[in-house]
Amino acid sequence: MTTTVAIANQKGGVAKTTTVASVGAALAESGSRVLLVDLDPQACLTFSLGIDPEDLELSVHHVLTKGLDSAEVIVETDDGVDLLPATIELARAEADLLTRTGREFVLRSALDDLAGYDWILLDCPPSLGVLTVAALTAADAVIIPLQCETLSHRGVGQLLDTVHDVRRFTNKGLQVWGVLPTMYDGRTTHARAVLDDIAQTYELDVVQPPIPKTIRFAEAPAVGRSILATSRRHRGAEAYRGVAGWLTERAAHV
Amino acid sequence: MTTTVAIANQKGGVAKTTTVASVGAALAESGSRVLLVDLDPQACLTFSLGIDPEDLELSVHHVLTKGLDSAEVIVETDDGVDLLPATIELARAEADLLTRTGREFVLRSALDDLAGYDWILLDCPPSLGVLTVAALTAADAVIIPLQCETLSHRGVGQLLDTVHDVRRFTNKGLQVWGVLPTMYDGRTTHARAVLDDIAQTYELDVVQPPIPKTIRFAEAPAVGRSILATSRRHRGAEAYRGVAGWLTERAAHV
Ligand SMILES: Nc1ncnc2c1ncn2[C@@H]1O[C@H](COP(=O)(O)OP(=O)(O)OP(=O)(O)O)[C@@H](O)[C@H]1O
Ligand SMILES: Nc1ncnc2c1ncn2[C@@H]1O[C@H](COP(=O)(O)OP(=O)(O)OP(=O)(O)O)[C@@H](O)[C@H]1O
Ligand SMILES: [Mg+2]
Ligand SMILES: [Mg+2]
Repeated sequence: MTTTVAIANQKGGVAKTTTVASVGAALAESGSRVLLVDLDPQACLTFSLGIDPEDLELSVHHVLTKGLDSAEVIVETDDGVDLLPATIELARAEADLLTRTGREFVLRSALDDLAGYDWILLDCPPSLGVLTVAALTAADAVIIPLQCETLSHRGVGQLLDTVHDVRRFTNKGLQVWGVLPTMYDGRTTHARAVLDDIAQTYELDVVQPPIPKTIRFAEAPAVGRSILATSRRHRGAEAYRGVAGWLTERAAHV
Repeated sequence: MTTTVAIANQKGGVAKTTTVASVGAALAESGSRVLLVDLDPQACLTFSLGIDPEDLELSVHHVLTKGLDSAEVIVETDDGVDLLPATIELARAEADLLTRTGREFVLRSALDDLAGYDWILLDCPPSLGVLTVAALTAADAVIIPLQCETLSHRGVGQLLDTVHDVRRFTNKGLQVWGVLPTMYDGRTTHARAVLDDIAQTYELDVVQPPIPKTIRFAEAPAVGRSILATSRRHRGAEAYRGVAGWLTERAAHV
C-alpha cells in the first residue's frame, strides 16, 4: 500500500525540498521503497540528488502535459530513492494545463499507474498554483514545513484555504498531518512563539522532532547527496530520521 | 529623476522582501522619496509594512489587470515610504495577463504615469513568470539578493537568461547592478565559496556590505515596521543603510 504525502508551503525557502530529500532518504534507509516527485521548475530536488536537470530530455513535465508514462521518466539516485525529476520546461506546465479540464488530476492519474512504492513524496514549488493543487489532489496527506518566523505564519491560512477547496472539489480524502518546524532555533522566543501560535490558531499537529538549523544542510546539495549521506551521524540527519519514524507511525493510523 | 530597481530571485526565501522593505526605509530615512511595489500574491511586503492585505479593496492587481491608476491605490506607511500593495487576487494576474499582447509592459506603463519619486523598488515573487518579467521590463536595474548556499547558486544562471531575454525584447536598457549577499554568515567557508563562485562565474558585482544573519529581521514584520524602526542601531539595520548608500552611488553612474 502506497502512502503519498505532499510537502507544501507557498512561502519560499522553508525547507520543502530539503525535507523531501532527507525524509525520503531516511525512509529508504530503513527499508521502504520510496519515490520522490520534483514539481518545481527550478528542479532543486533533482539537483540536490546529484542529477543535472540540463542533462535530462524527459521530466515530470512530459508526464503531466504529454501523457508520457512515469515509468519511462523515473530515475534511480545514489540516496536509495527513485526520482521523478523536474526540468525548467515545467515552467510551461502551468500555462499548458491552465485551460485543460481536469488539470488538477494529471499527477494523480500518472501516479496511480505506479506500483511497488511504500511512499511517494511530492516536492511543491513556492506557489499555490496548478502544480501545488495537482500535488494536493494526488496526495493522501499534506505536511507543512514551517520556518517559525512571522512571514511564514501568514501563508499557513492561505494554504489551508487551498486544502479546504481541494477537499471539497478534487480530493475528499486529503488529510493535513501537521506542521514540521524546520531550520528551528528553539533557543529564540520568536520561533517558539510563532510555532505555538500557528499550532493553536489552526489546530494543527506538530510533527516531531523539529529540524535544527545547521549549515550542514546547505552543504549536502553541493555533492548531490542527502544529509544522511554527507553528515550521517549529525543531529540534522538524526532529526529527519525521527520525522520518518513519526510519519511511519502516522500512516499506520490512516 | 526616478531610479527603478527590481529586486529579483526566483529562489524562495532569499530576503527579497526584507531587502525591499529595509533598503526602501533606509533611502527614505536619508531624505529620498520612495515607492515600494509589492508584486507577490502572498503580499509579504505589504504585511511587513503594517498593512493587512485582507483590509484592502484595491491593489496592484487592479492596476495591472483593470487599468486602474496607481495613484488611487498607493498608500502611505509608517516607515516613510509609499507602497503599491498586493493582495491575494494578484494570484490571478498571471492567468489574466497570460494571453494579453504586451503584458510585459503593464507595470511599466503604470509606473510611467507617476512623478515625484526618487526611487521605485519592485519586490518580485519567487518565480520567473509574468510578474517578474513585468518588473524586469519596468526597471532601470536589477539587484539579485543571494543567500550564499548551493541551492541559491543554481537559480542565478536561469535568472540571467531571463534578464537576457528582457534586454533583447522588452527593455534594452536593463542593467544588472549585482548580487547582494543576504543572511550572510561570513564565518562559514561555504558562504564565502558560493559567493566567490557566483561572482566569478557570472561576472557580477557584489553589492556592499553583505547583510548579516540576525533574528532581528524575523521580528520586525511582527510589528509591521522595517528593521530600521525596530532595531535602528543594530548591525542588520546599519548594513541596509550601507546598501542604500551603495545604490545611491551606483545610480549616479547610470
Ligand atoms: N535545517 C536547516 N538548517 C540550515 N539550512 C537549511 C535547513 N534546511 C534547509 N536549509 C537550507 O535552506 C535553503 C532553503 O531550503 P530549501 O531549498 O529546501 O527550501 P524550499 O522551501 O524548498 O525553497 P523553495 O521555496 O525555493 O522551493 C537551502 O539552501 C537549504 O540547503
Ligand atoms: N539577514 C537576515 N537574517 C535573518 N533572517 C532574515 C534575514 N533577512 C530576512 N530574514 C528572514 O528570512 C525569511 C525570508 O525572508 P524574505 O521573506 O524577505 O525572503 P523572500 O526572498 O522575499 O521570500 P519569498 O521567496 O517567499 O518571497 C523571513 O522570515 C525574514 O524575516
Ligand atoms: Mg524547494
Ligand atoms: Mg518575498
